[in-house]
Amino acid sequence: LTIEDVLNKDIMDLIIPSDQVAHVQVDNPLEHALLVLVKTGYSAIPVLDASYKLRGIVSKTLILDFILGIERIEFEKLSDHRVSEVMKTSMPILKTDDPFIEAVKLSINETFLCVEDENHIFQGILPRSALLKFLNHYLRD
Amino acid sequence: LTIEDVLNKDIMDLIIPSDQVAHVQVDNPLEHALLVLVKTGYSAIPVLDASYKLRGIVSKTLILDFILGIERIEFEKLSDHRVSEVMKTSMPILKTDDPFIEAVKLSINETFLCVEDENHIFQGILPRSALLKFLNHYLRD
Ligand SMILES: Nc1ncnc2c1ncn2[C@@H]1O[C@@H]2COP(=O)(O)O[C@H]3[C@@H](O)[C@H](n4cnc5c(N)ncnc54)O[C@@H]3COP(=O)(O)O[C@H]2[C@H]1O
Ligand SMILES: Nc1ncnc2c1ncn2[C@@H]1O[C@@H]2COP(=O)(O)O[C@H]3[C@@H](O)[C@H](n4cnc5c(N)ncnc54)O[C@@H]3COP(=O)(O)O[C@H]2[C@H]1O
Repeated sequence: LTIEDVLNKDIMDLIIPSDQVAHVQVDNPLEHALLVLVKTGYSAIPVLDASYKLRGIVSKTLILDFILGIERIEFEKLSDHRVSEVMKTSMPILKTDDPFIEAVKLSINETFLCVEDENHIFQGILPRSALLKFLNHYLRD
Repeated sequence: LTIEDVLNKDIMDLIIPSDQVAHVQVDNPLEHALLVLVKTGYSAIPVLDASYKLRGIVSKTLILDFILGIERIEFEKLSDHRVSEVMKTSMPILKTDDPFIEAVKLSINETFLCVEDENHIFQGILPRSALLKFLNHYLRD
């Protein structure tokens, strides 16, 4: 692998395709989202709407923060509130033809990046591990 | 930055030093560990013993997994159990003089790496963001 091979790498070769990405819907109760997060073991997952468009990211941290009261963690709040009330909506989004260097730059502050096509249909995610695996391959040679 | 600069990078230039790393003690109750994780916002943090030696890593995922019952999340278990009962002890550990490429390889499967000196005293952590920031700097030039 040369430095040109790295800079010209197609990010679509590295992504986890949408059918393998655990996700929840915008209007799901928080209880459902926390169970999906706990059962999959993931810290954070994408939130999609009914037309498979990306709407945000929900995480164990955001849910636990929301239900952390002054004295204790108020678990009864989980069934009364929805994903849309806690999800983060300000995340960077990659387009399918974005350059590899853009993915590296955005991954400095995100554990994974969501990828959309030109019609804003969710294509999958690019986790930091995929970038690190490819960069390690380059450095090793 | 040349490829030699990257391969010869001292990992100690990139670590978060131990006094800035949120951590808990082996014998802390789980309730305390979950509150530290929620208040700092971190997904996972190191577990140290009284002599500042690394003993494991505890995470929101490991704690939530432990208290997930068949019907519901059993929060009352938090005060009856300790960090040592859920922490992961099989994590890779970097030495202060390990090469940069070793840190990249181990970061493929770990969100951060703990760093120890030759006397096994905890020195700090090397998060994936630090590696990605440095690699981005190299690729950009
Ligand atoms: N079931 C599993 N099998 C093997 N390794 C596992 C694993 N769960 C977690 N890991 C390891 O732990 C890292 C952090 O996972 P985390 O859930 O905090 O953070 C994850 C999670 O929030 C999200 N993610 C990864 N794969 C996902 C998927 N299939 N569906 C939804 N979200 C996913 O992307 C973040 C970064 O993932 P990345 O691969 O860079 O980094 C992962 C991976 O190296
Ligand atoms: N308070 C904050 N301010 C700014 N950005 C924040 C942040 N909390 C989280 N992030 C961002 O989110 C990423 C994932 O954080 P997470 O808590 O899952 O995973 C973190 C956490 O488990 C641990 N970590 C990072 N800094 C720590 C510290 N000072 N003490 C203890 N653990 C730390 O290392 C993992 C990887 O950290 P990394 O920097 O690569 O990646 C961080 C960073 O990019």
